Amino acid sequence: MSRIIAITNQKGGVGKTTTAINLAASLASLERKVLLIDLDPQGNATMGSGLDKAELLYSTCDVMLDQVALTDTIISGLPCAYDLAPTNADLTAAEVELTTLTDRECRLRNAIQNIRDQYDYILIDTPPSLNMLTLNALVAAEAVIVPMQCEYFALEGLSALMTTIEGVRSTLNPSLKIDGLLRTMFDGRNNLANDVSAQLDEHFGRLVYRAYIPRNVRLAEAPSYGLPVMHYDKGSRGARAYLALAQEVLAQEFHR
Amino acid sequence: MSRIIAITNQKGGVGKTTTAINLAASLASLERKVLLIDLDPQGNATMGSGLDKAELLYSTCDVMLDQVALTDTIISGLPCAYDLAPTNADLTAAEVELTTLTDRECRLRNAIQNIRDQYDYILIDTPPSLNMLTLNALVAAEAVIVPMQCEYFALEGLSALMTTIEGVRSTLNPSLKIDGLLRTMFDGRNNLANDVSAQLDEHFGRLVYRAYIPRNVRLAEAPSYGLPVMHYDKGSRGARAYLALAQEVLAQEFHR
Ligand SMILES: Nc1ncnc2c1ncn2[C@@H]1O[C@H](COP(=O)(O)OP(=O)(O)OP(=O)(O)O)[C@@H](O)[C@H]1O
Ligand SMILES: Nc1ncnc2c1ncn2[C@@H]1O[C@H](COP(=O)(O)OP(=O)(O)OP(=O)(O)O)[C@@H](O)[C@H]1O
Ligand SMILES: [Mg+2]
Ligand SMILES: [Mg+2]
Repeated sequence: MSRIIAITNQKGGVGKTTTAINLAASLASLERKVLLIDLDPQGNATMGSGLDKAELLYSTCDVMLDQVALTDTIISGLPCAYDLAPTNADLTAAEVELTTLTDRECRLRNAIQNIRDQYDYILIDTPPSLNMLTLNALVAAEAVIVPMQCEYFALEGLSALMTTIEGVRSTLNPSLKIDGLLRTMFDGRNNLANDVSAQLDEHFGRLVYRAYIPRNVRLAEAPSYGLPVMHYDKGSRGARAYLALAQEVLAQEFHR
Repeated sequence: MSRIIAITNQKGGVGKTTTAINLAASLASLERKVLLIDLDPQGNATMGSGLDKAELLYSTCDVMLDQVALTDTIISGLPCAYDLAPTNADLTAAEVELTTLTDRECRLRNAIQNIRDQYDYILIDTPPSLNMLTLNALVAAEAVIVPMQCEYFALEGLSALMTTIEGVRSTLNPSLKIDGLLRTMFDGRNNLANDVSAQLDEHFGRLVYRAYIPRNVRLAEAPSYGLPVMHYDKGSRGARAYLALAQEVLAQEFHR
């Protein structure tokens, strides 16, 4: 039975896509069957997985507008070793159109039903917004991973995110829970990062993953080669950190 | 006659808000009368300017839905020395509602008309998306500043942004032009940043500002005190870099 996890934070640039790509690759390397769904019109998870978003036959846009089944969009056999449901900027149009439809928040959840048995993990990369696309991911998911840059604006935005998650849990998706908060681009030499990290521990306790992702330029270089960092530079601090995260996510399978 | 400048890039976390706040403060310190309009539901420009977004009487949401005039939302006399039209998460609701209205792209432009003579510069901070709010900013503005982190995903997203700007110029706002691309969080020691920077120079030439903003932790610390960096640490590299940008923006007044 697969676990469906949304990777969400409306604050921009906190490492959502980097986490989606590298957690997917790390779980795949630990013998899990993984699908990554790109639900951000920027298509960064698509490009970062080695696929050209300009050449797609179908994308998650077509799925959200009920034109094709999710399985028709899935690409497998990529070097990154996980399956991918890619997307591109067409998805922006779907977002506007979705607001007019009746079951608009449940489109992705319905689309995933038919294929969920084929995977151990389904990860969903979301855009930097609390919009209809992110809402679809929160309704479809059973758990949320919140990448969290340890800086002021990201910390300040957490309460809005928590309120939104609580709102979805109390209406459309009672089984939704937070799997964890992940410290990203973490630089322990800097007071601000340590201060914010201490505040996270104080407010969220065990919900904060022990694993954290250090700032590591290899993570920023890898997507330009269309590869997860473990296939670009396996020994790098970034690759090792995401592997540690994957092991922590697996260990929680039985607890959360 | 005031210049209206949108600070826009749909890529998340590239320094839009940091540029909006610190360029506004730098221009104000050079004796210009400046208004900063926060058009991002995250309300980061509001909090970073020292105002509590939870305590607003009116916000830009009310302006977009035609409930109050822009002048009714403007707060002056803040320590940051520029005027602010603040916002909060209510603006998310306005975004959805706007899509149903007739003159939806021109709301902000119409709202600015009555007050533009009171300012030399009107800066607009936008959300990480090419949505109706960003569209309103591009229709209202005469120029766009594009903060640009020198990394792969930000570079890859530029063509979608340029296409959108061109689309607005050929339909709703023929006078819209790019004032410049601003390298942000720049770390010259890292090959990726230098590679991307070289590509910017090659493709965009003089459109890339000579001034660039180095990665400087003071810029990330200042917003937690509700201050632009020049009022938090005047001698920091971040404060000096934004002052240099302000001088370059002023020098372009007569050229672009
Ligand atoms: N730990 C890290 N160390 C160094 N660079 C990183 C790290 N994590 C992410 N990056 C880089 O930082 C930038 C932002 O990360 P990313 O695009 O994954 O964030 P995001 O939250 O998905 O952004 P958006 O809000 O636009 O979707 C990217 O250029 C990425 O390559
Ligand atoms: N030059 C810099 N040096 C160090 N930190 C910076 C710099 N510029 C911005 N930051 C920090 O990086 C983070 C992202 O910047 P900022 O929030 O301004 O980007 P943004 O493009 O407005 O993000 P969003 O897409 O969420 O609106 C913030 O925590 C900010 O404090
Ligand atoms: Mg992303
Ligand atoms: Mg911002």
